[in-house]
Amino acid sequence: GIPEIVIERLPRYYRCFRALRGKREKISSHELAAEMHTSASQIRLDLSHFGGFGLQGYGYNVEELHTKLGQILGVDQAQYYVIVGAGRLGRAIANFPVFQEVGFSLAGIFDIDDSVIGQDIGGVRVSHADGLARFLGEHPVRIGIITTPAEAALGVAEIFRAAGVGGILNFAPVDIAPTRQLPVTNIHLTDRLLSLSWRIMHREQE
Amino acid sequence: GIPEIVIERLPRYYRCFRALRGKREKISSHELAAEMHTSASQIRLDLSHFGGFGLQGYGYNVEELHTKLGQILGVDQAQYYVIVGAGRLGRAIANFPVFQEVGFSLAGIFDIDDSVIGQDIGGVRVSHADGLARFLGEHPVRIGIITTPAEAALGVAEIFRAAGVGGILNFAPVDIAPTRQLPVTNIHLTDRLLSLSWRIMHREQE
Ligand SMILES: NC(=O)c1ccc[n+]([C@@H]2O[C@H](COP(=O)([O-])OP(=O)(O)OC[C@H]3O[C@@H](n4cnc5c(N)ncnc54)[C@H](O)[C@@H]3O)[C@@H](O)[C@H]2O)c1
Ligand SMILES: NC(=O)c1ccc[n+]([C@@H]2O[C@H](COP(=O)([O-])OP(=O)(O)OC[C@H]3O[C@@H](n4cnc5c(N)ncnc54)[C@H](O)[C@@H]3O)[C@@H](O)[C@H]2O)c1
Repeated sequence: GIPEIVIERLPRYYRCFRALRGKREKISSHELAAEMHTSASQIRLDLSHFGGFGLQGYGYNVEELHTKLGQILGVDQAQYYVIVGAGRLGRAIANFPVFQEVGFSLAGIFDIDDSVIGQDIGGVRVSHADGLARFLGEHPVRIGIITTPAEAALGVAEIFRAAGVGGILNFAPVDIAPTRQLPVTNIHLTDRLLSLSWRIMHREQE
Repeated sequence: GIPEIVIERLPRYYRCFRALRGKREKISSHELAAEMHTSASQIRLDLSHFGGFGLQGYGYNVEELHTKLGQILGVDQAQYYVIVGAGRLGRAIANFPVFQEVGFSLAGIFDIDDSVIGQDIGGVRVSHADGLARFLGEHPVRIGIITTPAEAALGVAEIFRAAGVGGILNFAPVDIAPTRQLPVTNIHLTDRLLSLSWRIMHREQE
């Protein structure tokens, strides 16, 4: 299959072509490499995993690449996500405009704290988590986002699995194991802090 | 140099050995592979980039690996970070306990909104951003975290650069270019949503 690192890089290409729409008709792999601080050969190699994108000697067609990459990522049609845990992090994600720009709309936000139920966050009213399973049965939700404390996360993941959501994006500091039927991404921002620390340590030694 | 993907995986090994401390004295690469949903050969290959860790036939010594990896990541001594932008995301990060557990302490949190100045967030009082440059001159800060709106992010990054912080972790949706002297990690949670969407699309085709 396609190497893990290439799958994780694909969104960057999609965002780059999205940003170029309306600004230019085509772009060469060298020009794209300069935009993305990477190399032309890396771009050609990465994109070759996803089909033959016409370079035709004059470069990538911006509109064509944006459309094709959107289809490959599954965002050529509107996709929905829900957030469970309407605390600080949940609210920051619900209010983040870029999810909507790349094709993901917030369908619902859930919590168990009566003082937040009914509040409007990111244009959506907070519902009680008791109604999550029924909501998922009535609405096509592709991604469930978990922003609850660690002790609630596995229980919420089980509701998502039983309801057949497509995948889970988990922010709680507990690892939720993916299955063949249910892909899970566990976000560890601590790891970004630690790898940045490594770069700081090793920059000094260059 | 060491491949980018290996540097980004190193924190996971550190976290894993940290979690094993006190529970077991040693662990074989096969047992570790099972814990981390990866392969023994990947572990041996990754760790070989960072020096000879004694496998001595019986496995990795948990205490030794935790200490050595902590040194390699630069967290064997207390490290400090500051947060600029005390909004929803800034507060969620300031209150996240795992940063402290892996060796990073919050030294300061800054904003420009008078209604939040003086509030206590994560045990630290919010200061006005006008005092950021002076604060950085008086305190050793390894990492600056940016959780402001996009239009303020480049200005904040310039204050960090001029003050000589080690590196920047940027959450604002604008790319801050790293330099040889100043490593920068731009966090795009949208990319995690999109790569998860790819996995959902391609799971169905397996
Ligand atoms: N991945 C990272 O690097 C990172 C960074 C910051 C925070 N976090 C984590 O994200 C999570 C949220 O952090 P926060 O600062 O927003 O916390 P918070 O306390 O502000 O919000 C948590 C919310 O979850 C709700 N909740 C609790 N149990 C629930 C349940 N069973 N169903 C639905 N809602 C429930 C609470 O009522 C609360 O509103 C925490 O687990 C935190 O550790 C992770
Ligand atoms: N990377 C991601 O995937 C992701 C996810 C969610 C949010 N975000 C981004 O993170 C940022 C913060 O989001 P939020 O929901 O916390 O927003 P917010 O509006 O709740 O908080 C922003 C804070 O920054 C402060 N601020 C503005 N200008 C400043 C300056 N010059 N110096 C210091 N502080 C300043 C504001 O007063 C406010 O308190 C935004 O840029 C948002 O787009 C990114």
